[in-house]
Amino acid sequence: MRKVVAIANQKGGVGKTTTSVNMAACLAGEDCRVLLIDLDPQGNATSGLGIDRLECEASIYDGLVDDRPLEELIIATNTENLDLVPSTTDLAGAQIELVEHPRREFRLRETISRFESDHDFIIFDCPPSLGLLTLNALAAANTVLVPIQTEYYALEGLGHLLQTIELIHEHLNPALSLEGILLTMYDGRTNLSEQVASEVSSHFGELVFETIIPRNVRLGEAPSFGMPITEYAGSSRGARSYRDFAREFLARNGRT
Amino acid sequence: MRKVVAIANQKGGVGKTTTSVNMAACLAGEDCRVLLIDLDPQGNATSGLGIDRLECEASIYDGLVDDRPLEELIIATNTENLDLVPSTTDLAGAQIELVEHPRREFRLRETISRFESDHDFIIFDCPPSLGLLTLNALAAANTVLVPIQTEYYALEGLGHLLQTIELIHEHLNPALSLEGILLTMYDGRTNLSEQVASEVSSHFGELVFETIIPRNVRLGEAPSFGMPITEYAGSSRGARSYRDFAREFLARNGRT
Ligand SMILES: Nc1ncnc2c1ncn2[C@@H]1O[C@H](COP(=O)(O)OP(=O)(O)OP(=O)(O)O)[C@@H](O)[C@H]1O
Ligand SMILES: Nc1ncnc2c1ncn2[C@@H]1O[C@H](COP(=O)(O)OP(=O)(O)OP(=O)(O)O)[C@@H](O)[C@H]1O
Ligand SMILES: [Mg+2]
Ligand SMILES: [Mg+2]
Repeated sequence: MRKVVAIANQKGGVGKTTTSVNMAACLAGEDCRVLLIDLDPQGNATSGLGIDRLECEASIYDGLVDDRPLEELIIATNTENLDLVPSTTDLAGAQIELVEHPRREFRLRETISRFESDHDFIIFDCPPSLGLLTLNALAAANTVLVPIQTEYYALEGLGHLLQTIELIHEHLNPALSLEGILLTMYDGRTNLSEQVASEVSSHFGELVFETIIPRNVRLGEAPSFGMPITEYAGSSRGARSYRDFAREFLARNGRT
Repeated sequence: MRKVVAIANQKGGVGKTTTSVNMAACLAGEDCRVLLIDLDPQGNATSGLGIDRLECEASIYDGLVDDRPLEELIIATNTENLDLVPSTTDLAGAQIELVEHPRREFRLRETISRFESDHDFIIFDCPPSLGLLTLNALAAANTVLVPIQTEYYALEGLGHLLQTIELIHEHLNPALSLEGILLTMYDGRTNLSEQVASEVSSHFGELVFETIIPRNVRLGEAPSFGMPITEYAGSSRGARSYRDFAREFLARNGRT
């Protein structure tokens, strides 16, 4: 049974792309077939997997605006079992171009529902806003994974995001539920990280993944080589934590 | 002569709000009269200055959508010489509500042009996108300050942002120029920071401020107390670097 997970948080720089790329790579390493769809006009997930956006002949823009089937947009990556639908700069215009469309929030859902494949997981990397691209992702997803860095401003936005997810559940996608909250960029040397982490855990209990992603410079270096952490620095703390996270995610989904 | 500076970068989490709040506070400390306008629906600059969004009777939303004069929206902060126009959650709706308006990109510019005051500087904190709120800021500003964290993904988006600023200069605001590029969250212990910093400096030369903001946990702690760094930890590396930056900014603008 294919599962569709949106990785979303309107707060910027919390680790959405880093989580999308490395979760996808770690699931692929566990013999799952994974498709990553880059919904961010910045295209960080695309370059994080070593794909040159300028050489892409098509992107998710063509699926959302021109109704091209997803099969035509998929490209292979250097990681076995991991496919990608890239983002290109024309995606920045999709927001304005889709506003007039009657079913503007459901374009991605319609694209996905027509798509037959043997992927076990489809993952959406979302931009840092609650605009039309993220709404499309939330309307098309089964669950939402919320990365949150252990910083004060990130904590502040969490309540607003969970309210939005609830609204989407009521009006656009009754099947949508919360996959969970993943704490990222945790720096055990600072009180700030500990305080935010314990605040999130006390408020959201079971919803918070036990695995916490530490701040690890290898995770910041890997994208400059166009590789997921498992290929760039497979024995680093960053790689180990994302592998632990992928296994916890699979266990929670009854797929070990 | 009043100067209007937009602090913008579509990449998330690069230090836009941290720079807006602390630059505004440091300029106020140098006896400049400063007005900070929070254009981000997340409202981080508002809470970073200790203002409770739920208690605000009006926000920049009322200026953009309902044409209320700016004088009615300004509130005092706990920092002398620093005023704020807060953001509230209704700002998230402004993007969709303004789309139909014929002069949708110029709403903020019209609000500012009708506003008489003795402020030396007006600073805009922008959200992490190039949507209508940021376009309004770029259409209304004299210059744009671009904070960029010394990380790979932040470097990637810089070219696209500078192209957008050039387009705004040509089509919406011929008076717009680049104030400069500010390197933030610099961690001298990592090669990554050094590599990105030297890459930005070699590409953009004089446009890059000499002052570099280091990664300093005090900057992350200050917003949880609703204070700028100068009041929360006045002798920290974070406070010293933003004071140095404010002085360099004033010197570059011939106001020492
Ligand atoms: N655990 C980590 N340790 C160290 N650096 C990290 C970690 N996670 C992410 N980073 C770095 O922090 C920055 C922000 O992360 P990332 O770009 O993944 O966040 P994002 O939420 O996708 O940002 P945006 O809101 O712009 O989409 C990046 O430069 C990334 O390389
Ligand atoms: N120099 C610094 N040292 C340590 N932490 C910092 C520094 N600058 C910013 N931070 C922290 O990093 C996080 C991101 O910074 P900030 O929120 O200012 O970025 P932003 O660009 O405004 O994000 P957004 O794109 O969501 O608006 C915040 O939690 C902030 O407290
Ligand atoms: Mg991202
Ligand atoms: Mg901000």
